[in-house]
Amino acid sequence: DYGSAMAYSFFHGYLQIVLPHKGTDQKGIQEIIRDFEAQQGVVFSSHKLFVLIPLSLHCPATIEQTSSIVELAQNLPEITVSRAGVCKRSYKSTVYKIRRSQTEKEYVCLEYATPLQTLFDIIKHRTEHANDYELHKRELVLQFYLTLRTLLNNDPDCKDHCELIFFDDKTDNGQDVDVGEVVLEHLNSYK
Amino acid sequence: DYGSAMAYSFFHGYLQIVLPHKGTDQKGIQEIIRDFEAQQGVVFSSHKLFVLIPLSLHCPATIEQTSSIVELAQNLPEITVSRAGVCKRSYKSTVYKIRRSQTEKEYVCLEYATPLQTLFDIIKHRTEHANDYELHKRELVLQFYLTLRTLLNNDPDCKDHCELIFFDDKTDNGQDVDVGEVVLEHLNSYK
Ligand SMILES: Nc1nc(=O)c2ncn([C@@H]3O[C@@H]4COP(=O)(O)O[C@H]5[C@@H](O)[C@H](n6cnc7c(N)ncnc76)O[C@@H]5COP(=O)(O)O[C@@H]3[C@@H]4O)c2[nH]1
Repeated sequence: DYGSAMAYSFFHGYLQIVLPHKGTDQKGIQEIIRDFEAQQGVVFSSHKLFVLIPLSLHCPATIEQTSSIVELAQNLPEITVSRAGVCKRSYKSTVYKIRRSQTEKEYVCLEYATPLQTLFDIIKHRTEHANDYELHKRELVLQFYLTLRTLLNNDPDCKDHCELIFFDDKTDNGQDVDVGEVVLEHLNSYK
Repeated sequence: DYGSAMAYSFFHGYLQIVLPHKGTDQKGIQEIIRDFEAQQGVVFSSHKLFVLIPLSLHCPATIEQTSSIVELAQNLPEITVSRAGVCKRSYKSTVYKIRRSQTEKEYVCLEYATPLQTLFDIIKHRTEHANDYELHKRELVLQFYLTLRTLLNNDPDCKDHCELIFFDDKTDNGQDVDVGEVVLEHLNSYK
């Protein structure tokens, strides 16, 4: 089914590439975040990649649009990997700042699970399978989340470097929740 | 099924982003190739992105390893698109040179269909679904190819900018075919 196919694709085609400490001159996400802390003089509550999984599939291009307390900080340095004929393909993540209070800011490496945006685009274009996907949207997201969580937990080189944030991004009356507040709640377990 | 899911993902999450001429300052693949021709003083037989779809799913990291007549030329300039929380995500393709004869070289923008590499990794890691995928490998690749071809043909902004090369990459006695020779045959229709 589409949900677990996307989870496999995201895991093998992305998380397994960017997360692990490899013991080569290519860095894993934890080292890249630690270098960033040292160079920028900032402190992260967690050195993990946080992946947002919104129930509605809606993944805005950048996260500051989704919250009154989120600001773009900057991109982390890229890693490059030759893969399937593309020479030195670039992989980089984005750091956001979340304003916890007037004085306190949280730095976090954060992004949406891109396959969900792709699913959103498929449904929007109303192609042949789009109607099936539309009807089963919620099951697909749930299947994506559960499969991805299992794949991560079964991989010792990845599981401690990534946190999945599965959340309902709409309130009961269809309003958007503040994504910054959702992430802060998850960061609280690291304080 | 996995094959068409991957085709939808590859089409909506990649080809629809990199192929079309957008009429904005972000270039489509044809303009990027034409700029490259002008700057490097070379001529391409075709300004399309060529996508290799090998029946065995085997997608080596770079293509010069697969052929005695293929050389890496260089990467095309990247395009950057903010997508699903990743700020200015980088998309770039690779140009290869294929030696047609002592004196004649073909320049071509070429890569493997990345989702097939993911399928290969799934099977290799022997995860829960891996056995089903192994048994149905050939049907999956065929379904991927047929679905992708339909999606491309139905999109006027994409169909003239991409050519799919679906091929059996093993000979009858299990040897690897020369991928350069396979691509040259496809380029012949542009001469
Ligand atoms: N050749 C090639 N060059 C690219 O730049 C590229 N970008 C995507 N794809 C392929 O298109 C399809 C849709 O991509 P999507 O972004 O939804 O999923 C992607 C995305 O969620 C994640 N991912 C991969 N690379 C990155 C990246 N650089 N930044 C963030 N996420 C990434 O992991 C999934 C699987 O990636 P690939 O297994 O490389 O193949 C993808 C996929 O089959 C590409 N294929």
